[in-house]
Amino acid sequence: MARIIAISNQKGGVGKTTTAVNLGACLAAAEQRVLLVDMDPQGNATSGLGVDKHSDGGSLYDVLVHDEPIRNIVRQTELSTLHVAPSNTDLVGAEVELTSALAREHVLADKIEAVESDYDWIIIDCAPSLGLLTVNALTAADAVLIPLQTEYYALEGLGELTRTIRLIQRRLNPRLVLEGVLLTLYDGRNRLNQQVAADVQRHFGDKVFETIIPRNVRLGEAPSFGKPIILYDIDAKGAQAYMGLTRELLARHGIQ
Amino acid sequence: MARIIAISNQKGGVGKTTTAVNLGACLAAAEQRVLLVDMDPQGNATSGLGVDKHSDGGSLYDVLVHDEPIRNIVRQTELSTLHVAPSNTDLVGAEVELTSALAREHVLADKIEAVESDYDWIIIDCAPSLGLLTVNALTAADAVLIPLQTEYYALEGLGELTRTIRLIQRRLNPRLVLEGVLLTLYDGRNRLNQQVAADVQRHFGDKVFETIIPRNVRLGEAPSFGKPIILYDIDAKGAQAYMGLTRELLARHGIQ
Ligand SMILES: Nc1ncnc2c1ncn2[C@@H]1O[C@H](COP(=O)(O)OP(=O)(O)OP(=O)(O)O)[C@@H](O)[C@H]1O
Ligand SMILES: Nc1ncnc2c1ncn2[C@@H]1O[C@H](COP(=O)(O)OP(=O)(O)OP(=O)(O)O)[C@@H](O)[C@H]1O
Ligand SMILES: [Mg+2]
Ligand SMILES: [Mg+2]
Repeated sequence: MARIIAISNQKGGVGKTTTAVNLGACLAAAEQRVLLVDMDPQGNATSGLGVDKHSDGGSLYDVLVHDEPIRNIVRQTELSTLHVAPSNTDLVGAEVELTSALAREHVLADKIEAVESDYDWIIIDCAPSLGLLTVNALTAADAVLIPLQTEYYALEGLGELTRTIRLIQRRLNPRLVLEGVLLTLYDGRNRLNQQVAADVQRHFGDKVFETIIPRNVRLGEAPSFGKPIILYDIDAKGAQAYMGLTRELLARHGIQ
Repeated sequence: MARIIAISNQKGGVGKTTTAVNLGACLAAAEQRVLLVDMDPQGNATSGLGVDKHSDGGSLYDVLVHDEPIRNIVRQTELSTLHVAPSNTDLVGAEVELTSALAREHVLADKIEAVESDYDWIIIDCAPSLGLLTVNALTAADAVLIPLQTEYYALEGLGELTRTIRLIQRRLNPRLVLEGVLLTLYDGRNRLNQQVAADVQRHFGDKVFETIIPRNVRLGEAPSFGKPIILYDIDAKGAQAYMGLTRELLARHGIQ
């Protein structure tokens, strides 16, 4: 059965999509079968992998609101074992329409069950919010990976996020665990980044991934070509970092 | 009567709060009377100005859901003519509770009317979303200022944002105009930043502020001291940039 990981942090611009796309791609490069579920109406993970958000193949909106099976909307990417369940701004409507649905928090979990055996990993990219779409992602997930930019506002939001996760564990998804906190957009010369990183490591201990993702211009360039970093520039510091993260994640789960 | 400007972009981490806090502070330093309304449940604008999010004075949640007048929750800051209508995570509840309210998009506009004559400017910091809280902000506003990080994902979201603004102009707020697009987190040595900036300037013409906000570490440090940049380090590049933006905005509105 697939391990389902939600990439979540309500703080905006901390590297959720960059992590979902590049972790997914590195896992696929390591022969793992991966489904990337784009639960953000911005659809950045969809376009970051070169998939057309508005083509006729349907999107996650159809799955959540029109009961379409996920299998019907899944798209291929340049990596044969990396598939995407795409999104676009229609998904904004799903948040409103789900509000009155029966077991509204479990809709995504219900849909993912049908494809779980087809994949080794299912990565869910979340929007910068703790609304119903993200609650669906956290209810469907086995674990949550928290990308954290090492800055003050991002650190400030961490308490609220961990409170929400605990609430979801208690009421909606008892199996949900913290996969880890990933330090992102890190500049070692920046004193603030150093201080926040030290704070987080003190507070979360071994729950913080050893791999730290540095600020690397190539990571910002790759999405404009619709490619994950390993297909855009494998020698880039950003590519090396996400490959390191993937090795660390696989090792934690006993996979060579 | 106050000019009401919403600072909005559904893309996360593009400098909305940093712009709201520092533009507000620079306007106050220029003897303008300013109210900063924090319409983001993260409450970053609240803490960025050193206001306690959880003290007993009430928050925007009470205004939107319990019909409290804004005047009752307004807080002072270190700048005598800069006030804050604070927020905290209770505001997440307001988004759900407002869904079934009568004229749910006009609640904030209705509340702001009572204090408009007390201020020259009302700046509304928005969450990274186009949900009901942001729709309330855009319905209450005279103009929208769009901070735009010069990167691919941020550029991708611009179309959706302008579509939403046009929809709000047509159905909810005919007086809403674009105050301008502000390029933020700009690094002149970064080719991607240069390309995106050129794209935006070609597309939006004189709607793009001449002032460009550079990436400046001091802007990231200031919030951890609860101070706007002009009180933290007035000589920093970031302080000079926001002072330049303020001069440009005042000049556009014929104020010396
Ligand atoms: N390590 C990095 N180095 C340089 N640029 C990065 C890095 N990680 C992300 N970026 C860039 O920073 C911006 C924010 O990252 P990203 O969009 O992945 O964050 P996010 O948390 O998904 O944002 P949102 O909250 O809007 O969903 C993007 O333009 C991205 O290309
Ligand atoms: N010009 C700048 N130079 C350096 N750091 C900046 C600059 N502008 C913003 N920052 C920092 O970048 C991060 C993102 O900025 P900010 O939080 O203001 O964006 P936002 O759009 O309000 O985010 P959200 O979408 O979460 O509301 C913050 O840590 C902030 O301190
Ligand atoms: Mg994202
Ligand atoms: Mg903000």
